[in-house]
Amino acid sequence: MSTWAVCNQKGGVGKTTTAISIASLLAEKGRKTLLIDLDPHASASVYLVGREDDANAGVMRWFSAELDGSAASLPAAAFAAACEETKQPDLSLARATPALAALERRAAGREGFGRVLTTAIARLGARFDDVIIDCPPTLGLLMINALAAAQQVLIPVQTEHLALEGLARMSRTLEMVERSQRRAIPRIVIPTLFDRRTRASLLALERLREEYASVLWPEPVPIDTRLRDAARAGLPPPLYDPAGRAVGVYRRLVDRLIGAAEAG
Amino acid sequence: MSTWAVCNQKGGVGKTTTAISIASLLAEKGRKTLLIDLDPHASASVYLVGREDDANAGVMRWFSAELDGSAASLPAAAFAAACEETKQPDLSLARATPALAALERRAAGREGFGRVLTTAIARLGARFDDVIIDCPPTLGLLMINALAAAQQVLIPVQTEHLALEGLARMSRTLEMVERSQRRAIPRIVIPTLFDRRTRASLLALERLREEYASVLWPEPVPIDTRLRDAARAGLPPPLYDPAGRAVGVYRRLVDRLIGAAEAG
Ligand SMILES: Nc1ncnc2c1ncn2[C@@H]1O[C@H](COP(=O)(O)OP(=O)(O)OP(=O)(O)O)[C@@H](O)[C@H]1O
Ligand SMILES: Nc1ncnc2c1ncn2[C@@H]1O[C@H](COP(=O)(O)OP(=O)(O)OP(=O)(O)O)[C@@H](O)[C@H]1O
Ligand SMILES: [Mg+2]
Ligand SMILES: [Mg+2]
Repeated sequence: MSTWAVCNQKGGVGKTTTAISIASLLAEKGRKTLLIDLDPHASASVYLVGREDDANAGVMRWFSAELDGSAASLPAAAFAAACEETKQPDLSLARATPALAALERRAAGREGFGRVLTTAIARLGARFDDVIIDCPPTLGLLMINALAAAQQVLIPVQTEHLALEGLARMSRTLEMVERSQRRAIPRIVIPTLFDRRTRASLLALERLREEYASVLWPEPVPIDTRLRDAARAGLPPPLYDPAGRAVGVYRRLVDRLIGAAEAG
Repeated sequence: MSTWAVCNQKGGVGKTTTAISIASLLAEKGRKTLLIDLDPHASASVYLVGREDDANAGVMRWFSAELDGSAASLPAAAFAAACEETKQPDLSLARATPALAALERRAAGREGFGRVLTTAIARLGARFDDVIIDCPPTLGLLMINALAAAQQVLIPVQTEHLALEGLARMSRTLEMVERSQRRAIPRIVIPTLFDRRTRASLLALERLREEYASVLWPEPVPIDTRLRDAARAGLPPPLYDPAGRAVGVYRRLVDRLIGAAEAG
C-alpha cells in the first residue's frame, strides 16, 4: 500500500483539486483507492459526497477513539467503517467534519496524537492499494499526522509570488518533521494554476525551476476553467474532462507515482 | 477607532490582498492605520516588510504576555512595541510569526485567550484611527480573537463553486461567535477573483446575489494580474497600480467603510 500526502500551508494553491484528480486516476486503473480528507473545511468531502451532519463521521471517528482511549481495542472493521463509497468505483473517502478543527485543543498535552492516522491506515490493511491525504492549509496536528503517515509528500504550489514565499516555509516544516522522525520524506513540488499569458506566472515558474530543480515536476498544471466546472458538477476532473490539458498533466504524474511505488 | 477583520476559512480567496489594499487606502487618506497579521503563514508580513527571525516579534508578543501572565502589568508602550513601520506613511504592521501556529496547543484549557487581541487593541489606544486584521484560513483561537475584536467582518469569497460552499460554513462560524458574545457582528461579503470570461465565475456571482443579497458588496473585485505584480514588488496594490480596476473596487469599498464608521 502506498500513501501520499498532498500538503501546503498556503491556501488556495490546488491541494484539494490535485488530491481528487490523483485519487480518481488511481481508481480508474482499478487500484482500490482511499482519499482521506483531513481539512476541517471539508472541501474534498463536500465536493465528492456532499454535507454530513454527524460530527463524528469519517476521520473524526479515528481521532475520537484515541481521545477516549478505545483505539487499541477497536476492531479493524470499525476503522473501515469510517470510509464510504463515492460515485466512482474503486474510489472511497474518509470524510472530514468541522469537529476536526477542535482537535488541536482537545489533544493538547497528550502523547501519541501525531500517529493516529498512521495507525488507522495500518489497521485498514489490505482493503486499499493506495491512500491519498488532502491536508488543511495550516501547520498543526492534522498536517503532522499526514506527514507521519505518508511515504511521499506532494506539494502543489501556485505559480505566483506569494505562494513561492509559502513554499520556503513548507520546506522548513518538512525538515522539522524529518528530524523528529529520523527519516527522509521524499517530495515532489507540483506547479499549479499556471497561466502562460501572465508575466507573474512565467517568472514564478522560472524561480521554481532554479530553486527547486531536483524536486520539481517538470510540467505545470495549467489554469483550466473546466476544473472549476467539474467541482460544480461534483465529478472528479478525470471523469468530467478526461482529455483536458490539466488532467493530462495529472495523468503523467500518476504514472510516475505508480512506477516509483512499484520500483520502491 | 474602527476595527475590521478580514476572514474566511477557505484558503486562497484574496484575504491578504484585500486586507493590504484596504489598509493602504485608509493610510493614503491620512488615517493612522494598523494592519494586524494573524496568519502564522505571515503572507501579509512577508509582503510588506519581509522575513523576521525573532519568533516572539509582533503579535506573538501580545500572546506571550498572556501565556506567562505578565499581560496585565505590561505598559501601553510595550503593546505598541509590537507594531513596526512599513514603506507607506501612516501604515503600520503588527507582524505574524510561525510561532502563532503553536498557540492553540499552548493555550489549551486556559481561560481568557479569546480576547487577547481585544485587550491589545484597547491598550494601543489613540495611536491608531483604524485597525485591519488579516486572518489565517482556519477556524481556531486566532480567528476567534479576530472576530471578538472586530466591529465588522469582511469576507472575501472567490467567485467559484468550492469557495461558495466554504461561505456557508463561515456564516455558521460567525453565528456561533455572535451567540457566545451576545452581539451581532455586521458583515460584508466581497466577491473576489472575478473572471467575467468564465461561466464558473458568472454562475457563482449569480448565486451570491441570490443567497447573500443583503450583505453582498455589489461590485466583484476582478481578476487583475497587476495585483500579483504588486505582491512581487512588495508594494500595496493602491501604490503599485492606483488607477487599476481592482483597486477601484477597493477604493469605493473603503469610502463606504469610512462613511459607515463615522455615522456609526
Ligand atoms: N488548474 C486549475 N485551473 C483552474 N482552477 C483551478 C485549478 N486548480 C485549482 N483550481 C481552483 O482553484 C481554487 C482553489 O483550489 P483548491 O480548493 O483545490 O485549493 P486548496 O489548496 O485545496 O485550497 P485550501 O487551502 O482552501 O484547502 C478552487 O476553486 C479550484 O477549483
Ligand atoms: N483580484 C485578484 N486578481 C488577481 N490575483 C489575485 C487577486 N486577488 C488575489 N490574488 C492572488 O491570488 C492569490 C491568493 O490571494 P491571497 O493570498 O490574498 O489569498 P488569501 O485568502 O489571503 O490566502 P490564504 O488562505 O493562504 O491566506 C495570491 O497569489 C494573490 O496575489
Ligand atoms: Mg483544500
Ligand atoms: Mg492570506
